[in-house]
Amino acid sequence: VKAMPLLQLTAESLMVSSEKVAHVQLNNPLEHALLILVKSGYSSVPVLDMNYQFHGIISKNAILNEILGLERFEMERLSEITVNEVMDHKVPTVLPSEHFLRCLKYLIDHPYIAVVNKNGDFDGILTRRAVLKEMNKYIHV
Amino acid sequence: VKAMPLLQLTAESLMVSSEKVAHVQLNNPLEHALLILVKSGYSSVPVLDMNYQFHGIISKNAILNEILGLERFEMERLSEITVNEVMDHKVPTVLPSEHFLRCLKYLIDHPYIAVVNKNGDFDGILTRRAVLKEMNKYIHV
Ligand SMILES: Nc1ncnc2c1ncn2[C@@H]1O[C@@H]2COP(=O)(O)O[C@H]3[C@@H](O)[C@H](n4cnc5c(N)ncnc54)O[C@@H]3COP(=O)(O)O[C@H]2[C@H]1O
Ligand SMILES: Nc1ncnc2c1ncn2[C@@H]1O[C@@H]2COP(=O)(O)O[C@H]3[C@@H](O)[C@H](n4cnc5c(N)ncnc54)O[C@@H]3COP(=O)(O)O[C@H]2[C@H]1O
Repeated sequence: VKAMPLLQLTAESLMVSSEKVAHVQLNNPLEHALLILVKSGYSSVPVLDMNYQFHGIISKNAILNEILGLERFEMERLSEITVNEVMDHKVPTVLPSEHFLRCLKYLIDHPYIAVVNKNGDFDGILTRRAVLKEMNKYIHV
Repeated sequence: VKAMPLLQLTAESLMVSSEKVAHVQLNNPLEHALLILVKSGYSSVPVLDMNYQFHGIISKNAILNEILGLERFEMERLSEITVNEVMDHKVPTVLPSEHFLRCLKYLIDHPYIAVVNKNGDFDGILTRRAVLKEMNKYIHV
């Protein structure tokens, strides 16, 4: 096992930067959010406001759960409900300078975490894939 | 960084065993598969046959993509199409005895991998969460 330069890495050094991250807006109707999620293929994406501030995440599962009625999926409700009403507001975020190894703890239970600077601006996301890829480099088989 | 007993771990030692894994059958209609995926909350689950042999995986995204028409999601088609027609048949699997570190390479691009024995029987899944949790134990901050 090679010595771990992992110890010097930060969230910023491994993150997918914001311009490459699919996202939706707080006040978008669920219909729009579901289309973005299906077209991009992602299970969940960040929710931002007009000023690029991070507010939480929205998933296909949250949307589908919301419209699942007793006998069918009530698709007509998608245009009546906004992202803000269904999204998960309570997700952890990290600063760009956060230590890679502290991020690892969050990624145990979250497929990705938002990287948000001190002013609340959204800088990008740190994904499990990026961390696993980095780990794999340091532990050669 | 502690010495890595990771080197002795196998897929079997870290997997979620089959009785705890939500799954669908090859010949189920998509309607049934979508309900299992929404009720369980999982993005994708394994597809098995009557003899508990592994055939691939099915995701919410594959189902929603299939029924996405020009103007709306054509939900009425869910009862006409089977899992077999939409699932991903070409996913990697590992043997229960497979080395943990070789599984790591697969998990870079797959959120989980199926653990399948030499006879093709489904034993369980190895998830990114289990691997990250194990890694975190060995690299203390
Ligand atoms: N278009 C694509 N091309 C190549 N591989 C793809 C892919 N879509 C998904 N994957 C693979 O599947 C994993 C799970 O994706 P999922 O959409 O469930 O979960 C994703 C998604 O919810 C979010 N995510 C990743 N990249 C994103 C982006 N550019 N924009 C918005 N959200 C993103 O972060 C989660 C974890 O991502 P991670 O990369 O660790 O892990 C990804 C990646 O390994
Ligand atoms: N009910 C729940 N309770 C607690 N945490 C939950 C959860 N559902 C999801 N998560 C968390 O979200 C991650 C992504 O779940 P996802 O459903 O996209 O992606 C999942 C899902 O597609 C599949 N999976 C995991 N456990 C499963 C099970 N018991 N049956 C069937 N599929 C499972 O493996 C993927 C990776 O799982 P992993 O555990 O690494 O990562 C999970 C886990 O950290």
